[in-house]
Amino acid sequence: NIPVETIKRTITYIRYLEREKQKGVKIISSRDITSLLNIPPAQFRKDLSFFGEFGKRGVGYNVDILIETLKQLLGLDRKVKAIVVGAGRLGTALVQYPGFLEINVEIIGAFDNDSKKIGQSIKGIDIYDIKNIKKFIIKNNVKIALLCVPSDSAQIVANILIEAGIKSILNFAPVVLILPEGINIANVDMASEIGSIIYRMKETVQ
Amino acid sequence: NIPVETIKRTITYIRYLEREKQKGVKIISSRDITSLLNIPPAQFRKDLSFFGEFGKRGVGYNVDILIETLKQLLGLDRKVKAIVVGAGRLGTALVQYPGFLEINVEIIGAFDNDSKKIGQSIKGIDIYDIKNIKKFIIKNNVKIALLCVPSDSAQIVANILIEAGIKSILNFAPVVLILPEGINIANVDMASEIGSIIYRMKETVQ
Ligand SMILES: NC(=O)c1ccc[n+]([C@@H]2O[C@H](COP(=O)([O-])OP(=O)(O)OC[C@H]3O[C@@H](n4cnc5c(N)ncnc54)[C@H](O)[C@@H]3O)[C@@H](O)[C@H]2O)c1
Ligand SMILES: NC(=O)c1ccc[n+]([C@@H]2O[C@H](COP(=O)([O-])OP(=O)(O)OC[C@H]3O[C@@H](n4cnc5c(N)ncnc54)[C@H](O)[C@@H]3O)[C@@H](O)[C@H]2O)c1
Repeated sequence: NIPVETIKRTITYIRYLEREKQKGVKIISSRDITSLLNIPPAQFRKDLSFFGEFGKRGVGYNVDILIETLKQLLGLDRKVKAIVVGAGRLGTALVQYPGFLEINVEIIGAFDNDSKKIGQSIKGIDIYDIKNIKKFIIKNNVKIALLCVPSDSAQIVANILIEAGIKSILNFAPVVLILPEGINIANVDMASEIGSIIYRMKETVQ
Repeated sequence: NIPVETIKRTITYIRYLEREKQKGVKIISSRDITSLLNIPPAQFRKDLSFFGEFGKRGVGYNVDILIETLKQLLGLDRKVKAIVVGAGRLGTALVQYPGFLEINVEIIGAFDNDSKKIGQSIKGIDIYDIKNIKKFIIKNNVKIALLCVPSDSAQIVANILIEAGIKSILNFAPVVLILPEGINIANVDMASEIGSIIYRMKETVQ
């Protein structure tokens, strides 16, 4: 299988290639890509090798073909439906973020348990009552949930999502979720990102 | 030096230990910690070994001492000042996030170039004109910037921050920033987090 770090870098490659495509670039060399993305050329070739043989040495890569093939191999060529659970500060920002559509992830609804929020809408995306989440997930074949509820309700809500058939969770609450086998989880922990910077800052000062 | 993954896990340990401390727990075993955090005990002991000798086998760890020592070793025992640059959807959510104070990071101001936003305030944090950012960074000894501007202005704004004396950037714009040596950077790329989930989802279905 392909390492997670390679997957993440490949998404950066796709995003970069799409920007070049918009500028009308048809063929691109690995030197162009790696110098702009500040990645060693050997790393780029190694990452691509997980996906098969591309481009000819000396000729470069066809931008359209490379984008299409990488998207297909990563499963980003088909639209995936997602929901945001917890329509608070972070959830409200995420619902409006155009960056998810770039990888074919469409946020089609938000859920909350606060009666003041239920029935509102954020830029056209309705906020529903979490009581009706199971019906919504099944009816709309939702695969991914972005979990933006407070830490103390994250595990309970995660259990509701799994029971409703969600297969993948992007968790923003700074807690470790205990999930059954087969559920894909990715955690975004901003405090620990900052913590790792602070440690490096401390080390450089010493 | 200590690997980044160990740093991030250690912040999870500190956060968990602080919750236990609030419940009045004085002594804790590595088995308690690892079962709740879903981490193999050997991983926990290996991570701690980077920081020195703790606790006695069979007796467990003193919660207060462990928290204090780990925070000190990571440099999280002293308050660090931070700013948010780009007071848009994401920046507005981050300014209000209490999770940064947990690791002694205090957001003391937000910056923007939109005249409609400058002069406003978000829950008591003022939005300043980015033109005045250098004076503010120097006067308040700001060390960290959370970069929440659109992709096409991220590099320009990062250059301004470095020139103003910022040593560390938490970058939310989905671009690769080219920075001089000695600048600590951490990137939060939510689209690539979701992309890695989608790939795993695709693999499990096959
Ligand atoms: N605000 C940020 O910038 C930020 C940054 C990093 C992480 N986080 C994390 O993201 C999560 C959300 O943070 P926030 O700042 O948006 O908080 P918030 O309080 O603004 O929003 C939380 C929302 O979840 C809803 N909610 C609570 N319990 C629920 C339940 N059982 N079912 C459905 N909805 C429920 C609340 O009604 C509220 O609308 C937290 O875990 C926080 O630690 C936030
Ligand atoms: N909204 C989200 O949930 C989300 C999620 C992931 C990543 N991001 C990324 O975070 C960044 C911000 O996203 P957003 O949704 O908050 O966008 P936004 O458009 O709501 O906010 C951007 C803010 O930056 C300001 N700005 C633009 N150029 C500037 C400059 N040169 N100097 C100072 N301020 C400037 C704008 O005036 C605006 O207030 C983007 O790069 C986006 O890709 C956003």
